[in-house]
Amino acid sequence: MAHIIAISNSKGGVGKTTTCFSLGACLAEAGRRTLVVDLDPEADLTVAAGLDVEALTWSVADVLDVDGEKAGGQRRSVVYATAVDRLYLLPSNPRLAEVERRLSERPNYERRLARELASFNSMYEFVLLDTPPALGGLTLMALVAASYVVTPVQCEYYSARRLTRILNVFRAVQGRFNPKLAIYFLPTLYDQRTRISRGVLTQLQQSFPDQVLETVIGVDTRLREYAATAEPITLYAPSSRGTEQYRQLAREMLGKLQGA
Amino acid sequence: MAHIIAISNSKGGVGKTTTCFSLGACLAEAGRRTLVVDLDPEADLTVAAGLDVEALTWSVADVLDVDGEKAGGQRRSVVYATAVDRLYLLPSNPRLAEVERRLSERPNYERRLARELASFNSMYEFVLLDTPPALGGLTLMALVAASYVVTPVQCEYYSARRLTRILNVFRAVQGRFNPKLAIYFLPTLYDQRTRISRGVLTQLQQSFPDQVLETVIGVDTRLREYAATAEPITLYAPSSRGTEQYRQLAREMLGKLQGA
Ligand SMILES: Nc1ncnc2c1ncn2[C@@H]1O[C@H](COP(=O)(O)OP(=O)(O)OP(=O)(O)O)[C@@H](O)[C@H]1O
Ligand SMILES: Nc1ncnc2c1ncn2[C@@H]1O[C@H](COP(=O)(O)OP(=O)(O)OP(=O)(O)O)[C@@H](O)[C@H]1O
Ligand SMILES: [Mg+2]
Ligand SMILES: [Mg+2]
Repeated sequence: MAHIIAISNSKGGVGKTTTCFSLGACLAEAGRRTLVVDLDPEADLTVAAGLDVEALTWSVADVLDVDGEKAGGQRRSVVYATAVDRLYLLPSNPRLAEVERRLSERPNYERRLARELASFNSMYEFVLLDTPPALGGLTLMALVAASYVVTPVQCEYYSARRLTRILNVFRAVQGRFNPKLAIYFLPTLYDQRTRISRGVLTQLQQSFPDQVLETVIGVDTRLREYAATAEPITLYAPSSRGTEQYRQLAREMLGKLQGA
Repeated sequence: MAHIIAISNSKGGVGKTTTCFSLGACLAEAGRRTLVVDLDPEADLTVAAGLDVEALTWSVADVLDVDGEKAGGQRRSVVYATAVDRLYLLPSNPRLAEVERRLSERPNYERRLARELASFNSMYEFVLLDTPPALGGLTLMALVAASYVVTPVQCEYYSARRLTRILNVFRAVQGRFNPKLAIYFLPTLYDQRTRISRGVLTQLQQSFPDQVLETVIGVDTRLREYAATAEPITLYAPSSRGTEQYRQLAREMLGKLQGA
């Protein structure tokens, strides 16, 4: 059974895709067979892995599509290798937005992703889910399918202010669909030179002691540049500060595994 | 007739809310009576202006709600003053997400915001629309109601890569709903110290010469700090580089007015 980790925050641009790809690469580097799933119709994770989004025949849209029952046999062929050993990708494409619209009108759609991932579970030790900056149907399906949710929180005002509301939404998902969901907050884009960054980090650690992870991801230009290279940070800049911090995150998450 | 400017980019965290509030404040400072409208259910613009989102009785959700016909007389009371003379706010609250879901199932909902803004048009010279990081119903209504759309583009890889797709969506809106929509790209979070920032800016100017504005908004810590103060950047840090750049943007947009 794979450990499923959703990466979710309705705030945009806080490092969700960067965290999904970097953490996935570090888990693969540590010998764990890992699948990263792109649940954002804008497909940044698919782009980060170097695939041509417009050229994809199959994507996660087909796996989730209710009328996709006919695609059964094709499922195995939606998973792509990446530049990293033991790291695989289930890509997205813009069709996913229309599939989400159709799916969310059907009763009990929330468990659809969890059901579909079951056929991938036996092949991977970790499945990481990248989500769009919204609390819509795709994010809800990810929260229902996951055992853990990691919320990257940029050390800035808007991101921090939303956390109480986000925590309430996660608690509602725990209550209604998925009692085992463990909730973690990951401070990202931390810039020790600015007062606001230091202030927000301290506030996070005081207000959410049970959720905030020990690992803090600092601002690192390498974590901007990797996106254009089709490689994750572990290959693009293996000894950068950003890579070391994501390796630390991988170790911290390995330490928290339920029934590891 | 007010000039309506939508601020839209499906990429998250690129400075949409910051641009809407800062540009609004600079237009008000230049003597133009301006309304900023928060079309994001996460309500960051409402927070930036210092309002308590949970305590609001009326918001833009009531203005747009199809069953909101009964709220007619209350319309005037949804507009709040801000810390700046001549700058007013039509706030959001989380109920907007549910209103968007209901509205987008009705035929011809796309023109709903344009119709509702007509009753505000005579009172303001400018109406600026802040939108969520998505290409959903709220953003579509904003693009149909607006005469101009300004897309903040962070000088980073994912943001730049999406522009061709975003331009196609805007062109489709022009063709189907709003032929007068003028499209502009605003480089934001520009950091002249990094190679990737300089590279993306040059690429933007070469690939989209007709859309890219002359104004470039650089990285400025003051444009992070303002969010916690209930003031726009023009009051919080009136002589900062960020404020000067947004004043330049206001002048550039005033120069482009259709039939000014
Ligand atoms: N620690 C970091 N240091 C510097 N840059 C970073 C860091 N983490 C992410 N970035 C950069 O910040 C930008 C936003 O990150 P990313 O796209 O991963 O966020 P996101 O939350 O997935 O955005 P969206 O809400 O649009 O999906 C990207 O250009 C990314 O390369
Ligand atoms: N030029 C700038 N320099 C430094 N910080 C900035 C600048 N512009 C915006 N910011 C900060 O970057 C963060 C993201 O900006 P903002 O929230 O305005 O983006 P957005 O596109 O509205 O995000 P979302 O997609 O979540 O709605 C905020 O903390 C904001 O204060
Ligand atoms: Mg992303
Ligand atoms: Mg915003």
